[in-house]
Amino acid sequence: PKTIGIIGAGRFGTGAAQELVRNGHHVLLIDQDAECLEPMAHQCHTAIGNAEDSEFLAEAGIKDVDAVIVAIGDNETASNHATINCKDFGLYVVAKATHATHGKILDRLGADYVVYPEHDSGVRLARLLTRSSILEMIELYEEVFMMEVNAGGELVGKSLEGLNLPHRFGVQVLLILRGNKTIFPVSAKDIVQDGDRVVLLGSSESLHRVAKVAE
Amino acid sequence: PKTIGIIGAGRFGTGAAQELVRNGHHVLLIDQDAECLEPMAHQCHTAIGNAEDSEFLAEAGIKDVDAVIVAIGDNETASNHATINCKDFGLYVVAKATHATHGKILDRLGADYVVYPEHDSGVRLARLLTRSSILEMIELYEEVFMMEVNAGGELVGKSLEGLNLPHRFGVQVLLILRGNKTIFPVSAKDIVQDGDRVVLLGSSESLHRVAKVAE
Ligand SMILES: Nc1ncnc2c1ncn2[C@@H]1O[C@H](COP(=O)(O)OP(=O)(O)OP(=O)(O)O)[C@@H](O)[C@H]1O
Ligand SMILES: Nc1ncnc2c1ncn2[C@@H]1O[C@H](COP(=O)(O)OP(=O)(O)OP(=O)(O)O)[C@@H](O)[C@H]1O
Repeated sequence: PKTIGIIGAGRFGTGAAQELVRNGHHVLLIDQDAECLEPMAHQCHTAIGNAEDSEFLAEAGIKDVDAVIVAIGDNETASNHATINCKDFGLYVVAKATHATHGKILDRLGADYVVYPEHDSGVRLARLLTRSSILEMIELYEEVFMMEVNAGGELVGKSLEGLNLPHRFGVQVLLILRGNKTIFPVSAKDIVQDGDRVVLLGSSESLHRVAKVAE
Repeated sequence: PKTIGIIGAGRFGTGAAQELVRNGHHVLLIDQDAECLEPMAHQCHTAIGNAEDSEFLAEAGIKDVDAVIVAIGDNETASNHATINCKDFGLYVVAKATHATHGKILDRLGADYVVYPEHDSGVRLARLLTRSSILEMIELYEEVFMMEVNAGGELVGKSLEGLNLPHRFGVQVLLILRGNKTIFPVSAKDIVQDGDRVVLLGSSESLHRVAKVAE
């Protein structure tokens, strides 16, 4: 298990602390407001103080962690100071930015990874709300997408072997959803039926090409 | 394409608006502060006014949308009023909550879906930071997981054909991450190298079994 330092026990910092503890990792949670530390006081190490003070951070034991999350929101100065202090200790720092310009500053201060929690959550919600078979193209890795295609057109009534999707389109069939059953792992002899949802893996172009054939 | 109403053009609301527009959907973005609407003014419909006023919302055209995101943060009263107004118009409402108790209130007011952006982002970051072959098991479909395994042990130096993972363990190799290259699609002759991260699909038991062999 890892030990992660978190500076700032707001909703974001506390959310991270809870998930880390749930997965068996150790957390050092720091905040200047004792009340914010209260919810996690029985599950992780806590320290009350000002993260702009590098002596306080050192006494709290921040140097022994594997990585630090600077989760301070509104007070940009405190976020910048906490980031610099942790970088000077040679730590890996993930810092939350309030806006793009703050993010640039954190980059220049040496933050290893900058996150924009509110913006990112907005983006994810937009994807959730507009889920449909084409738009459901989830990017699993760079340029490798997963997509559900409603079986229609040429796909229906043929075996996976007969359809030969890997060679014709460069896509892989991951599984087939039929009613509330999941067919996994798939085999060459499986026959695609009308109403099936076929889950595919491939580049976005190749998935679009298969979606056209399935209409 | 869908039409989504967004009330509150903060970071969360604007993040959602940008992603919707990027995917070809239509957005009606509402805020009481004209400055907040400025960044999106050329990409979507905007309306300036107080969302607590149901007549203003009706005149802005909110009734014609497929769903509404109430993305008001600090002002809980405004968030509750905007939610009630939209529910009275019979709309599907996703509302952002500041804390768990606010979330309960939004539930009782009929919000169809309540999100906690800051908390959720903290949870996701915790997972990202502690990505190790076991923890990063993402459930793609019921009982079908995707997992990255750091290639070690018996996996190294063998071809995918030689490893025969589908028959031995019931798992499928989706792709191989080697440095900053992605090997996709994979072929039977591909040889697993030390340092590779192999991305697999399978049940959680079978993935755990492969992870043990890869240690
Ligand atoms: N200098 C500091 N030292 C330690 N803790 C600090 C410092 N400045 C702010 N904090 C703490 O950081 C926490 C998060 O900051 P803040 O509330 O400004 O961000 P937020 O963006 O509203 O948080 P969230 O969105 O995660 O709820 C607060 O609990 C605050 O007490
Ligand atoms: N009654 C209202 N009618 C319309 N817009 C409103 C109303 N009340 C607040 N807003 C707008 O909602 C937006 C988001 O609210 P606020 O800034 O409180 O949330 P936030 O949580 O800080 O936002 P984010 O985290 O998304 O940046 C602001 O741009 C604000 O002008």
